Amino acid sequence: MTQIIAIVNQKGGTGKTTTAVNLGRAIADMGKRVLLLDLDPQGSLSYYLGANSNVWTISDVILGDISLNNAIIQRENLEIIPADISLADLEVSLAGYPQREYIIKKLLLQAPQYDYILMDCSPSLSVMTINALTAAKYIIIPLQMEVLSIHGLELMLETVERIKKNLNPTLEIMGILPLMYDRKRRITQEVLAHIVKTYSFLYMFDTLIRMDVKLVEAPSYGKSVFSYAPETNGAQDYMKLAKEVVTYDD
Amino acid sequence: MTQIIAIVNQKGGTGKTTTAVNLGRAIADMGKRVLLLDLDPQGSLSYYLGANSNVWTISDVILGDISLNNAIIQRENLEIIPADISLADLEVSLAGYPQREYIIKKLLLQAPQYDYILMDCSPSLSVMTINALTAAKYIIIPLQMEVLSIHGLELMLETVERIKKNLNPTLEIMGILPLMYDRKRRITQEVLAHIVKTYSFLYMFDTLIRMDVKLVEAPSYGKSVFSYAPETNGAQDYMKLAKEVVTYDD
Ligand SMILES: Nc1ncnc2c1ncn2[C@@H]1O[C@H](COP(=O)(O)OP(=O)(O)OP(=O)(O)O)[C@@H](O)[C@H]1O
Ligand SMILES: Nc1ncnc2c1ncn2[C@@H]1O[C@H](COP(=O)(O)OP(=O)(O)OP(=O)(O)O)[C@@H](O)[C@H]1O
Ligand SMILES: [Mg+2]
Ligand SMILES: [Mg+2]
Repeated sequence: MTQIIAIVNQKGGTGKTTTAVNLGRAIADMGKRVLLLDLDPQGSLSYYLGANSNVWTISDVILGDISLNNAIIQRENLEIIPADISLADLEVSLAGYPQREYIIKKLLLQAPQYDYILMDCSPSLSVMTINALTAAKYIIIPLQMEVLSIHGLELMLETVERIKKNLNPTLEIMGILPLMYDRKRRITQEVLAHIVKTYSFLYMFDTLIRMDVKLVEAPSYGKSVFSYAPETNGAQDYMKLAKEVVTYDD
Repeated sequence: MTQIIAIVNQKGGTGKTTTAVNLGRAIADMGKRVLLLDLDPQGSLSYYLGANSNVWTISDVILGDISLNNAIIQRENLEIIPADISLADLEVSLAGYPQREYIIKKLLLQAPQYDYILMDCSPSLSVMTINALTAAKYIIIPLQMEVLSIHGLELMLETVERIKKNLNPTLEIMGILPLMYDRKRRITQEVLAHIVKTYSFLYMFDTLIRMDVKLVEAPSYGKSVFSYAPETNGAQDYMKLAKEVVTYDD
């Protein structure tokens, strides 16, 4: 049974792409077969893994120019379907198209060979983000413990409620993932306490992804932190997270 | 002559909103009259300044329910026109509307009393972001010196070229603004050097906005760093930036 997970946060720069790559790789290292799907027209995930030129992209798959399985490429012990800026125009042309929210859900039925499919989303409520939330069984919300992130979380939860009501009743938030966690900062502790108290009905992962410069450096080598700096906090944290994800029981 | 400045970066979480508030306040402290315009449907700027409930928003102005000048509210020695999530639906309904890119440009003609108008944009190439780029004389691009920011800059520059060609020939990049700058990190120096070399034709502000936790804490009091912690690096850096902006000569 393929576990389909959307990595979402409408707030920008909260570590969605960094999580897609490193969590994906950690799950693959446990022997699972993992597909990463870039659904951000800015193609940050594709850029990270050096998969953004001379490749078929998710736009081509959606347009029917190539099948989903033939668009998959190998990077970093992972399989990935890239995205590029053509996805932006495609999203515009899909406005008003009936059933446009189900495009990705239907396409992913062609890939039952995967244990996990992780979808990296853009920081907006775009057609592709709505597709990801409609196709997903679970969502992971990476979140910085900072004041301006709180409003983003409120908006994200309202979005999830709407999607559950109108498009995907079985959608579930697997967890909030505190990211770029710096326990020495007082503001980090205050925001964390506020979120735990205000959203006590939501699950927060036990794993906190700590600030780690190795996670920032790894993309310049096109590698996950596991290939680049496997002994660091970043690698430990994402492996710990992967264990939580793989053993997650509704 | 009102200087209209868009604060843009399609990459998320690069300090756009933080810059809009603190640069705006620094310019106002020099005796200039400053208007902040929130053009992000997520309303982060409005949330920051406690201007996101029971207020008229830019949506109401666009729909003609209230005039631009009557929607302006006072916060933190600044004047602001807030935004809220209704802007998202409005953007969708504007798709295909002729001249939709000029809506903000035309509205801002009603506010010649301002010396500076700063527009805070969302991390996407939305209808409102295109409006900001069409209305602006100058743009400031806040940028983290990290690997994944580089691709965002490439995309941003392509966007600017397209807007100059089709919608706003006099649009000018006032400068790239290095942000959350941490000079101890080797990756920061590498990315900075790469950008200076690759984009030598672009102006980079002399001011680098350093990492400062006071900039992170200030929003929980609804204050700029000038009201909250005026003796810190964050305040010094934004005042230094304000001097560069105000003396900027094409
Ligand atoms: N745990 C971490 N420690 C330190 N830096 C990190 C960490 N996670 C991510 N970063 C850095 O923070 C920046 C933002 O991360 P990333 O691009 O993954 O976020 P995002 O949510 O995908 O952004 P966007 O909203 O633009 O898609 C990147 O430069 C990344 O290298
Ligand atoms: N110089 C700085 N030092 C430390 N933290 C900073 C600095 N500037 C901004 N931040 C923090 O980084 C986070 C992102 O900043 P901000 O929300 O202003 O970026 P943004 O580009 O407006 O994001 P979005 O793309 O979501 O609109 C915030 O939590 C903010 O407090
Ligand atoms: Mg991303
Ligand atoms: Mg913002």
